[in-house]
Amino acid sequence: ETRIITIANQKGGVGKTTTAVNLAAALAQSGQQVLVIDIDPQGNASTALSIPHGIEDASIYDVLLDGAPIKDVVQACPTVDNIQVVPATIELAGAEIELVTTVSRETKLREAIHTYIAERAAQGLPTHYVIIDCPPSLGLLTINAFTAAREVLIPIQCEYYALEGLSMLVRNIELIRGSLNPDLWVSMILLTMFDKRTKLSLEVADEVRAHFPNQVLETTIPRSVRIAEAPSHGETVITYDPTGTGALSYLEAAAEIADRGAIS
Amino acid sequence: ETRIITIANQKGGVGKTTTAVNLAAALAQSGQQVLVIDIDPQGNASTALSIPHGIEDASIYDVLLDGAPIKDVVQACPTVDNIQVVPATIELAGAEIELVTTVSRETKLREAIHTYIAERAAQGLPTHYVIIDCPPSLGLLTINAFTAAREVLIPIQCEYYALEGLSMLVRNIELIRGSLNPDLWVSMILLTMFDKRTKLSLEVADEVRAHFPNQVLETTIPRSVRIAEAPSHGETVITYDPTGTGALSYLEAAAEIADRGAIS
Ligand SMILES: Nc1ncnc2c1ncn2[C@@H]1O[C@H](COP(=O)(O)OP(=O)(O)OP(=O)(O)O)[C@@H](O)[C@H]1O
Ligand SMILES: Nc1ncnc2c1ncn2[C@@H]1O[C@H](COP(=O)(O)OP(=O)(O)OP(=O)(O)O)[C@@H](O)[C@H]1O
Ligand SMILES: [Mg+2]
Ligand SMILES: [Mg+2]
Repeated sequence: ETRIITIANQKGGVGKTTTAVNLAAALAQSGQQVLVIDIDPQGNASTALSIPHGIEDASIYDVLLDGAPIKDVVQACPTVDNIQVVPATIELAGAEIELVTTVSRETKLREAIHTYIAERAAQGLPTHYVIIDCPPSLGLLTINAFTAAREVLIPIQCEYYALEGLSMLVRNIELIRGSLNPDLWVSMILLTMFDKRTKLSLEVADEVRAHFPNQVLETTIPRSVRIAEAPSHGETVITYDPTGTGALSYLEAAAEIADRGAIS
Repeated sequence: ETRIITIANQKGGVGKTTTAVNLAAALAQSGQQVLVIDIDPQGNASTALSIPHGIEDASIYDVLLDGAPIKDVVQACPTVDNIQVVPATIELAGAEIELVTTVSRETKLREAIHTYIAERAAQGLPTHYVIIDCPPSLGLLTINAFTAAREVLIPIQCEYYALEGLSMLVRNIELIRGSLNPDLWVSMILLTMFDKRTKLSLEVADEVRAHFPNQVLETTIPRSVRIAEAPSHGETVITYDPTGTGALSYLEAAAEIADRGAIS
């Protein structure tokens, strides 16, 4: 069964996009078929995967607001095999206000993903993972992603403010689970930009592991400038610096995620 | 005349909150009277300034949705003299959807700030600076902040994704300037988390200076773990580590901002 994973955290700059694109690349490199959906108007995931996403390009906006099927807007990633991408364009910035008054505004993405998976299956093509990159907010775009997914992966930057928003995020996920999507659960928490030399990183990591003992992945992602450089070359760190600590830690995280499976 | 400065950037984690609270503390330390308004539902600025902001506390939500005057919700900062704070609480998370259908939804904050400044002036109390910390989005909360302000200060993290969103941000500010607030302009850009050892930082800094030669402040903020540690003690770095590079760079930035003045 396809694993549909939403990468979410309303705190900004915690590594949502970095995690979405590098996990997708690591999984794809091991032969998994991956669909990446960029639902952040900034379009950072589209950039990192070298997908054109100008105002004239088809995008997730067409799926959410005009009912276009995913198969009409999806593009193959030029830098990594086995990855298909639905890009985000600047049009998406106005989508939340437009969605407020739309019928079934929260379930547009879920319906589109299920259609895509079913149509591929009918042609004998598997879809092993769907990975959704969210903007740093809990508005209707992220709610669409929560309604569409079965699992949430929360990246947490090992810094103080990261702890503050966590209870708000988990409460929101519970609310969605209680109303729009009973299958949804926080299956994984990934500690990012972990710097074992600083007391702050160690304290935050300990605190998160204490609160979520079953969800925090063993693998942590160290701070690495190669990870930050890769998007300026339109690449993931998996192809940009394949033997560096950044790539190795995301390959390790992907292996741990595959091993854990989706079972709650 | 009071300088009303909005700290905005829809890219997450670029140092908006860190800049808002540390600039406020640096200005207040030199005797300026500063009002800080936290309009981010995460409430990180309220935390850094040690302001209680539980669900039962009065907050910016009451000002925007119930028409409460700022004087009824403002609290004095316990760690730094000369700073008054309007905190954000978790209730604010639902405010954007609630504001969509409210009359004069974009100008609520502007009216409240002007009333506050006028009432203080009538009592002979100056308000030298109003600093507004925004969430990482361009929704109605940030639009309220753009409509209320005269100046925008854009913090830019010296990393690749930071460049992507800049043109979208500047275009949004132009739109507001053309409709809701003709006084609004991007007066300052501050380079944050600058690491002179990495090529990435230097390249991004050069690119931003080339595009915005007049707005980029001379002062840059280095990456410093003391800055990241301060909020876990409910302090700004100005009081937490007063002689470190973090505090010194924000004191220098505050002096540069005061010298430049508001004249465009
Ligand atoms: N492990 C890491 N080491 C070094 N830099 C990193 C790491 N992970 C992410 N970064 C950098 O930190 C910044 C923030 O990461 P990213 O943009 O992925 O976060 P995000 O949560 O998607 O942000 P937003 O909230 O704006 O969507 C980026 O410039 C990215 O390149
Ligand atoms: N110069 C710096 N050196 C080291 N760490 C910093 C620096 N500036 C900010 N930080 C840390 O980086 C993280 C992001 O900064 P901050 O929260 O201020 O950004 P933001 O733009 O307000 O984020 P959001 O988009 O979520 O509102 C925080 O953990 C903060 O402590
Ligand atoms: Mg992102
Ligand atoms: Mg902030």
